[in-house]
Amino acid sequence: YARIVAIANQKGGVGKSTTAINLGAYLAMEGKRVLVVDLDPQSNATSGLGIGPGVGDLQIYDVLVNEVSLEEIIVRTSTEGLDLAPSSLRLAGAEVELVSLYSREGRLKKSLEPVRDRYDIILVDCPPSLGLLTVNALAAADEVMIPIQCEYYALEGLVLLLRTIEKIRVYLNPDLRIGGILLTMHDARTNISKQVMEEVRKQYPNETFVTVIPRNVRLSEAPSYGQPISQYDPQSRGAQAYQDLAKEVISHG
Amino acid sequence: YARIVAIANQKGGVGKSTTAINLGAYLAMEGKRVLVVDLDPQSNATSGLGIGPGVGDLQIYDVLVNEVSLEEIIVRTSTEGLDLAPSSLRLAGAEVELVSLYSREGRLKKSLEPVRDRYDIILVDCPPSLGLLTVNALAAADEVMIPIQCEYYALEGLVLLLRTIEKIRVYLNPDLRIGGILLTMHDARTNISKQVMEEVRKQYPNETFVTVIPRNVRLSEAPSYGQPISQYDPQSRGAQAYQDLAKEVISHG
Ligand SMILES: Nc1ncnc2c1ncn2[C@@H]1O[C@H](COP(=O)(O)OP(=O)(O)OP(=O)(O)O)[C@@H](O)[C@H]1O
Ligand SMILES: Nc1ncnc2c1ncn2[C@@H]1O[C@H](COP(=O)(O)OP(=O)(O)OP(=O)(O)O)[C@@H](O)[C@H]1O
Ligand SMILES: [Mg+2]
Ligand SMILES: [Mg+2]
Repeated sequence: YARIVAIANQKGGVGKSTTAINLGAYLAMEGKRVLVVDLDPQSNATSGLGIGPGVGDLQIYDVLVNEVSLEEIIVRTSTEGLDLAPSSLRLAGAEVELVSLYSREGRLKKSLEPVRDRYDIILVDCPPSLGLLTVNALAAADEVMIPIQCEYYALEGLVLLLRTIEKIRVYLNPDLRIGGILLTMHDARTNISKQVMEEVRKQYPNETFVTVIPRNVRLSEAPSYGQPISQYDPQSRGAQAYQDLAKEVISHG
Repeated sequence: YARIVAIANQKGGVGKSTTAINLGAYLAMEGKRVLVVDLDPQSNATSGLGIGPGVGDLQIYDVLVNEVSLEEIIVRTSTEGLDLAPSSLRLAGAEVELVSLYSREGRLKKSLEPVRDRYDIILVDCPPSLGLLTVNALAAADEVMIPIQCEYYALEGLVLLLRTIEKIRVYLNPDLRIGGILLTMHDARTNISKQVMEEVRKQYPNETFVTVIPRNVRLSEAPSYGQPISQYDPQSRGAQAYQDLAKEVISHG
């Protein structure tokens, strides 16, 4: 029975998609059966895993709005044991269209039920907002993983996100917990990175992952080849960090 | 009569707020009367300009939802000639609340009318989504400035944004034009930066600003002091680039 992890933060560009792709790949390499659900209309997780925009293909939009089953859209990726429920630009219309549908916040949760016994872990990549797509992910999830950049603005956004999680817990998903705060794009040469890291560990000592993801250009090159870092450059510091994270996530299990 | 520029891109973390703050500061130093409108619930432009979250203060949420006039919320910043219409976390509720209000897409445009003759240029900092807050900005704007990172995912998001702009032009704002595409966080040491820059200049030769903003850690340090780069480190490469951009924006005028 799969553990569902929403990778969420309304602050943009913090490494949500990069984490979904690369954590997913290393969890699969550790022998876990993994599904990545791309819930962002920008579909960066989809293209980063090498899945092209198949023009006629069904995708997550059809599952949420047209009641197509999730099984019909799931595709394999180049990593053994890592599957994907792809997104595309069409999903951009879903935020508005979902507003008037029955159980608008619970549609993802319902669509995941039939496939939960086929996976060990399901990672949901969220868009940078707290709209109905991210709410669907939070309503379906057992836990939230919160990537934050080692930058000044990182801490401000966290307050907003934690408040939203609290509301979701009250109204939609009482079991939702914080799986962990993941520090990303850490640059040991800059003071700002040190300051943010210290501040986060001080304010959220129990929730912050031990693993820190360094800023590493190989991570931003990999998506242009449609490969996770485990294939593009497994010796890179970015790859090592995501491998460590996978082990840490499994041990938290 | 002010020129209204929406700084928008639903891709997160591309430098929208950093551009609003620092372009705003250098336009003011060139003698322009400038207003920055912070339309993001994360309120990064507000804190980056050193404006604290005044608990009881009115802010942009009250203008959009409670019909408070914009004049009542405008504050001065530490840069002469640069004013701010601040945001706060309360704005997070506006996306949903606006849905059922009259003229939900036109409320910002209406609120800007009474102050347009007091400024030469109004910069609107948008959140990383294409919801009602960004739509309000696009409906009010004369032009859109699109910051994009020199990263692989940058180009994918552009298609979605350009489609949205086209729809806004048809239904809400026929005069909306593309003011320019701004390349940000350019790192001359990496191939990916070179590739993205070449690709963007090839696909959008006439719309891309000559000025390119380099990746410069001083730009990410400045907000923690609540200062634009023009005050924090005017000799930095980041400061020089935003000064050049201000001159280019004025000459496009
Ligand atoms: N550790 C890292 N080192 C260097 N570059 C990184 C790292 N992590 C992510 N990137 C790059 O930074 C950019 C932002 O990352 P990503 O797209 O994963 O963030 P996101 O939170 O998913 O963004 P959005 O909010 O738009 O969904 C991408 O171009 C990505 O390739
Ligand atoms: N040229 C630059 N060099 C280095 N760091 C930068 C640069 N521009 C912005 N930053 C930093 O990168 C991060 C993202 O920038 P910023 O917050 O301005 O982007 P944004 O598009 O407004 O993000 P969001 O989508 O969340 O609104 C911030 O921490 C900022 O300080
Ligand atoms: Mg993403
Ligand atoms: Mg911003």
